Amino acid sequence: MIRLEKVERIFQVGDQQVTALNKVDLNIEAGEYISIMGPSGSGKSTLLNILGLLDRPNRGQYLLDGKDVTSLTDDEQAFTRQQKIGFVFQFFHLIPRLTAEANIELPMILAGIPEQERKDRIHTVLKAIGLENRADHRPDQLSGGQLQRIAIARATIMQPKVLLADEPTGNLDQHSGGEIIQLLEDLNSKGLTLIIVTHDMNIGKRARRRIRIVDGQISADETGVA
Amino acid sequence: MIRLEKVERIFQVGDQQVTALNKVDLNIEAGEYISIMGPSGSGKSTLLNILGLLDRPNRGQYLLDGKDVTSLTDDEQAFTRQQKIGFVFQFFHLIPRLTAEANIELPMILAGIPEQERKDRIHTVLKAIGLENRADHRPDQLSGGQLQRIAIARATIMQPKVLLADEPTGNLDQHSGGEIIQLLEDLNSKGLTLIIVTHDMNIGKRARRRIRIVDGQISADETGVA
Ligand SMILES: Nc1ncnc2c1ncn2[C@@H]1O[C@H](COP(=O)(O)OP(=O)(O)OP(=O)(O)O)[C@@H](O)[C@H]1O
Ligand SMILES: Nc1ncnc2c1ncn2[C@@H]1O[C@H](COP(=O)(O)OP(=O)(O)OP(=O)(O)O)[C@@H](O)[C@H]1O
Ligand SMILES: [Mg+2]
Ligand SMILES: [Mg+2]
Repeated sequence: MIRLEKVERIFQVGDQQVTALNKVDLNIEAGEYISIMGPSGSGKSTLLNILGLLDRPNRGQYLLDGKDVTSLTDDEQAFTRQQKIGFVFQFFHLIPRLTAEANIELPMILAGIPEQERKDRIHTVLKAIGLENRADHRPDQLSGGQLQRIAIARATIMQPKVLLADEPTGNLDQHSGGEIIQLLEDLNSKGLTLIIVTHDMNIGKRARRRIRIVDGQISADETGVA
Repeated sequence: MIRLEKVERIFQVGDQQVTALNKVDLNIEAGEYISIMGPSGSGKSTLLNILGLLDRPNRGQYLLDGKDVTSLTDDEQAFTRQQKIGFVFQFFHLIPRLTAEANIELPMILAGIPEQERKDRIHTVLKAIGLENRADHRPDQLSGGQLQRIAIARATIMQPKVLLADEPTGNLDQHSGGEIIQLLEDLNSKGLTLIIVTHDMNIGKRARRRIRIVDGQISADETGVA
């Protein structure tokens, strides 16, 4: 389903070059549950951004469902993203002027989902994340962990094929974090391909496949009981 | 040193009222090492913002070194903050147009520290947080955990009397997180009053005094060996 071949991502800062990803090969089948862990600055967010079609490699290839997406135009990438990929950003990227409810609703409006269906889905997900009484709050009126949960709701509301979650519990206490992981694992059990970047060992080890990244390279890739 | 008496903070959203802090009493002595833990949305950031003079209570009093700071003007609060308080924000609030180095330098420029002294201190702290080769990167060119470390460097560079850190390791792997806590505990051993909000049990239990907040109230306040 997802195939990266010799993917490289190099950033230029002044006359300094940073190799964020260094000839990465990676195959991911539909329905997998993968955790990605590694030191701060090792390339995890960069990898997720490339998988999520938010960034392009400098070299190498990315085949999504057998199709080379590295050569798509920006518009074509955006369309593929909207159709197939849900993304929870490390720092959420919610829209400041919209309420929690409107932020969650946005992907459904873009996809042409009728209003009653939208209202029902929002109501269900707000309940699932414990934020029914924060529906009208704007991002600057929400706590860090509440923002994180809204971002997760927005990323999952369109039932994407693939969910890429960049540190989805970094601002959550043990209890809320556990509920979120439960929610994501339920979606995975229904067929969602789930890829979670995390710094939390307790979360990382729950995945059926555990990838470790160090200095822009995959240093470990283990499947099965930890 | 810090004394909160019956502090209340109430937010209004449309016709909904949120009591973020509910008659909080809290005494903190100079040099203490305190962790604050509690569920997402329980009032931790709100409490820290009030302690850091970034917000005011609706009711109650805040005495800092015996002086009632609740009644200071905004300018007086800003001056007191610059003099005494270092703050690591939950989402960093670095200046997007400045490099990592310039972000760290800013408090020293505002305080009139001479250039050579500034350069020396920046060099030392960048080394301490492992980011000497990221000095010229801007915030959008840094990873989440790198941003977090820059925010911590900025908050500590003026050697404040009190450091308020809102989830300072939420985006850091085990190793970098441990180094940061080490750094903060070293400063505490030299007299810094250290207050850390965290969701990480392993970090919270290291503090000599452990406070728990639930629904805007202090539900536990323990000192000594856990
Ligand atoms: N736009 C950019 N320009 C220059 N360098 C960048 C850019 N984005 C990332 N980097 C660098 O690339 C490296 C990888 O960054 P990335 O954000 O992928 O790390 P990460 O593994 O997600 O780290 P963290 O755990 O701290 O979030 C870092 O060293 C970072 O400084
Ligand atoms: N400006 C605001 N307007 C309205 N409500 C607010 C505002 N700021 C915070 N709140 C609400 O007050 C409560 C406490 O928020 P606070 O940010 O202090 O929580 P927290 O303990 O830091 O949570 P987290 O662990 O998720 O960061 C939350 O329920 C939040 O929705
Ligand atoms: Mg990252
Ligand atoms: Mg908070």
